[in-house]
Amino acid sequence: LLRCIDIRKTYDLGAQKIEVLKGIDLHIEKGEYVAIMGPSGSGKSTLMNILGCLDTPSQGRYELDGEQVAGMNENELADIRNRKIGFVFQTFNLLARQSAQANVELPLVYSGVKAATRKKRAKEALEAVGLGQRADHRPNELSGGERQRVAVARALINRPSIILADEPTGNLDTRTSIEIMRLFNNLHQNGNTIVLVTHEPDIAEYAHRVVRLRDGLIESDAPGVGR
Amino acid sequence: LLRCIDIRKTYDLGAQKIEVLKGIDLHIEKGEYVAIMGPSGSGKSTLMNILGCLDTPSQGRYELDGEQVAGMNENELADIRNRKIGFVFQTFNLLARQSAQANVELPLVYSGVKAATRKKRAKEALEAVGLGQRADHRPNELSGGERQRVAVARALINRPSIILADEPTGNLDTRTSIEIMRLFNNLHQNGNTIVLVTHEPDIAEYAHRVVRLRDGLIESDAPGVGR
Ligand SMILES: Nc1ncnc2c1ncn2[C@@H]1O[C@H](COP(=O)(O)OP(=O)(O)OP(=O)(O)O)[C@@H](O)[C@H]1O
Ligand SMILES: Nc1ncnc2c1ncn2[C@@H]1O[C@H](COP(=O)(O)OP(=O)(O)OP(=O)(O)O)[C@@H](O)[C@H]1O
Ligand SMILES: [Mg+2]
Ligand SMILES: [Mg+2]
Repeated sequence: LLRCIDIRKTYDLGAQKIEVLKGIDLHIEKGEYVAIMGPSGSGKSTLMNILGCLDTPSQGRYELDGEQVAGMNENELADIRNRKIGFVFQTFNLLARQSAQANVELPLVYSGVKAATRKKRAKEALEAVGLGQRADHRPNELSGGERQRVAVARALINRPSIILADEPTGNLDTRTSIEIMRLFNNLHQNGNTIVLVTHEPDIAEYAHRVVRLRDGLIESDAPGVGR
Repeated sequence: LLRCIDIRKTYDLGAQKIEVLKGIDLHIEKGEYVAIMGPSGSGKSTLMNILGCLDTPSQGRYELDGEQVAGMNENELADIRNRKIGFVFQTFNLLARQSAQANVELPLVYSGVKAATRKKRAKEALEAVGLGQRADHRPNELSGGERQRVAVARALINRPSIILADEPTGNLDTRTSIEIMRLFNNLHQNGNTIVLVTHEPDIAEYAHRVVRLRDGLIESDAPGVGR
């Protein structure tokens, strides 16, 4: 389903070239639940952005569902990003001037879902992450962990079959984290594919496979606990 | 040193009043190392902002070093925020168009430190958090954990005697977190006061006292492990 072939990513910062990904070969089948771990700066978010069609590699090929992503046009990419993939960003990326409700409805607006249905589904998604009482708050009227949960709700609202979550519990206490991980477990049991970046071993234990990055390369790729 | 007397914080969101802090009594002595824990939305960041003179309570009194903060003028507050207190924000709050180096130098600019000295001290602060090689990157050219470490370096650069850190390791892997906690331990051993919000029990173990919030009230206040 997700196929990285010798993926490299290099940034040119004037004087120096920074090699962030140095040749990643990674195959993820439909229905897998993979945790990506590794030190700060090892390239996890960079890899996630490529998997989510939000960034392109400097070299190598990325295939999604058998198709070369490099060959896709803007419409095809937009369609993938909106309907096939749900992305939880490490920095949430919420719209600052919109309420939690409006932020969560946004993917449904793009999908052409009518207003009454959007409202209802977004309300349910917020309740599923414990934010039913915060629907009308804007991001600066929410705690760090609440913003994170709005980002999770928004990523899941279109019922995407591929969920890419970059540190989705980084700002959450243990009990709230467990509720979010339970959501992901349900999605996984429904046949969806989950790729989760985390630096917390307890969170990685929910995955069935753990890929470890170090300095832009895969250091290990082994079965996980899968709890 | 830090004295909260029946601190309350309420937000008016049009139709509803939201009581975030419902009467906090908290005394922190000079040289203490306190962890603040509690569920997402329980009021930890709100309390930290009041402790750091970045926000005012709706009711109750906050005294810093024996003085009522409510009675201070803008100069006195600016002086406290710049020289007495180092604040690591949950959302980092870096200047987007400045390099990591420039961001870390900023408190020294306010303190009137001359350029050559600023450059040298900021470089050392970045090396202390493992970012010597990233000094000239701007925030959007840094990973999540790297931005977090720039925020830590900036908070410590003026050698403040009170460090308020709101989830300083939320985006860091275990080994990098340990390096940051070692920095805080050194500061504590030098007689400084540390208040650290975290939702990770492993991180809270470095503190000598753990205060738990729940729904805007202190649920427990007990000795910590202090490792
Ligand atoms: N400007 C505001 N208007 C209304 N409500 C607010 C505002 N700012 C914060 N809140 C609410 O206050 C509560 C406490 O927020 P706070 O940021 O202190 O929580 P926290 O304990 O730091 O949570 P987290 O662990 O998620 O960071 C939250 O439920 C939030 O929705
Ligand atoms: N636009 C850019 N220009 C230059 N370097 C960049 C840029 N974006 C990221 N980097 C560098 O790429 C490296 C990897 O970044 P990435 O965000 O993928 O790390 P990460 O593994 O997600 O780290 P973290 O756990 O801290 O979130 C970092 O060292 C960062 O400084
Ligand atoms: Mg990252
Ligand atoms: Mg907070």
